[in-house]
Amino acid sequence: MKIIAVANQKGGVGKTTTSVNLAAALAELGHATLVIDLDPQANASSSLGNVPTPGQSIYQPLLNHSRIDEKITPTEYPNLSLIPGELDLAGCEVEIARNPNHLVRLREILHEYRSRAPFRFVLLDCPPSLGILMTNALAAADTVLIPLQCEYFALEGLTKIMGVIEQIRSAGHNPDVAIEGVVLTMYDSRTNLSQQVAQDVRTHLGNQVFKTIIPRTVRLSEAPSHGKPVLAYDNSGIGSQSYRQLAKELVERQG
Amino acid sequence: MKIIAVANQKGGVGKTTTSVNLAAALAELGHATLVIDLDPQANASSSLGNVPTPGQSIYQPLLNHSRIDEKITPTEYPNLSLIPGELDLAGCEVEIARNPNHLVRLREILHEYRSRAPFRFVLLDCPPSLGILMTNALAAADTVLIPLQCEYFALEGLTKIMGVIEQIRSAGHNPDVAIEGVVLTMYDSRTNLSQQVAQDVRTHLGNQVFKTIIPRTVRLSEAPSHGKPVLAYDNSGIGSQSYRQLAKELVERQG
Ligand SMILES: Nc1ncnc2c1ncn2[C@@H]1O[C@H](COP(=O)(O)OP(=O)(O)OP(=O)(O)O)[C@@H](O)[C@H]1O
Ligand SMILES: Nc1ncnc2c1ncn2[C@@H]1O[C@H](COP(=O)(O)OP(=O)(O)OP(=O)(O)O)[C@@H](O)[C@H]1O
Ligand SMILES: [Mg+2]
Ligand SMILES: [Mg+2]
Repeated sequence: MKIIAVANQKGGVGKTTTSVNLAAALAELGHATLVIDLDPQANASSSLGNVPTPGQSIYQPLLNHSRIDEKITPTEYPNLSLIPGELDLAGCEVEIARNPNHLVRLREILHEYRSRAPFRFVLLDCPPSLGILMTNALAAADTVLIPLQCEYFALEGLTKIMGVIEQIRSAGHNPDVAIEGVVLTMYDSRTNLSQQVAQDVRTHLGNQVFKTIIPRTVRLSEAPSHGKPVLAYDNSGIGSQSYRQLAKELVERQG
Repeated sequence: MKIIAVANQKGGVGKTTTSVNLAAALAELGHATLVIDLDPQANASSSLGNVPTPGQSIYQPLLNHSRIDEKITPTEYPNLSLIPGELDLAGCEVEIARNPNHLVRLREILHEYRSRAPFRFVLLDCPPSLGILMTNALAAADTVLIPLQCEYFALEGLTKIMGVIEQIRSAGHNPDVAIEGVVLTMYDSRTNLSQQVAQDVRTHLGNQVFKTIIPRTVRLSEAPSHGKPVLAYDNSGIGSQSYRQLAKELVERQG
């Protein structure tokens, strides 16, 4: 079981869109995949057609009030399961902060679960913040996938997320956490800005940047309003193709 | 002095772009304006060409280690000043949480400052979160301006920010806080999604939605990489015109 945190503190860069559609593409390839929605906004959950059920999130297991097994919810897509988000998760940041090992709660839960889990991949959709939920995700993950919108602020923020990952590593919360890769998202080939950002990132990070680029396409932003991953909403479109390609590239990188 | 929080917990909806460009347009109309960057990412600060200076943010005043007057930094634009952001602000969430009145620290500072402040408008650029910095901004503000990206997740999140504002009001932290208005951003007239979201919001919220719509234009996303508001980067473009119009409409609404 490989745990991948999909994280970037910059808002609106495509974390949820990538978590949901990459997970759907991995499931389609036959890999049992679990998405854990760590965002109080619960966008990943609504993208998968989840009907909100209070208390079904990771909140209670984080506070040791229930087992993670009870929160795993099937979706209508084969090989794809979900632990939904909920607004209460925002409150749990303050609650877990009182716990001495508050930074590694998720790590403890997932590492205990690892031996009996039926999943090949677990994707953690992170909220846009530098808070406790994101830190927990980075401490729990084997690797971090960083969606990067091809815009200036997102580029500026890349050193920050890299810095936070380094802090988690050196503080000993997760000494082995590695970068799975950087995925360029919302790429618009007509603008200089997209081309400059893509070139800049590849020059600095080389192979850490996935070859697959996710283009800006309105189908990707329409799919969540139908409660579906783009693979189910617009099966043959460019959004679906690029996430399928990303899934193939990710699997190949596992070596 | 009117304090306006520019807030929406959904990431990437145009909070910073609106704070910076609306402030620049208000300053151009002759209103002395202050932007306070409450985001550890400090995107508003870099958009105004600010050279990061450690310790210049609102962090120390929030912890009562210095006076707010010392953090006010001029920009190169007449009538426009800034209190910059910095990464340390992320740490201050945990630090202020230990303070019994941690939710109203910013309110206390700004209300004490109000009697001697030379500003007509103070804009608070909020981070994308439901954490302590955002709550402080909502508790301190006279009104809340909500940028709304014309996309599904942003629409879904609107009830959440409205709910949080209602909680702040009813908990007594800020009984008089009102909605300044909702501003539609990144509107793309070629897509059904933008039209549907705009229609949906106007049906539900009527006059609370500004008449001015901010279109998606690449000049707006290029301006920050030059450290300038769009009014200085692309003076006669559609981005500048729409923020000038928004500033006029905001001033007219003050009655
Ligand atoms: N490739 C794309 N093409 C077009 N629209 C996209 C694309 N990727 C994401 N979007 C849209 O852009 C917006 C932001 O994406 P998304 O919500 O996935 O980002 P996020 O990083 O998860 O945001 P947050 O920081 O709030 O969690 C959404 O409305 C989404 O539908
Ligand atoms: N009207 C617009 N047209 C084109 N691009 C825009 C527009 N408004 C904002 N952008 C770009 O979209 C991205 C998101 O905008 P911005 O950073 O202002 O949102 P935000 O809500 O402040 O994000 P965060 O949640 O991270 O604080 C930025 O790269 C910005 O340059
Ligand atoms: Mg998200
Ligand atoms: Mg911002």
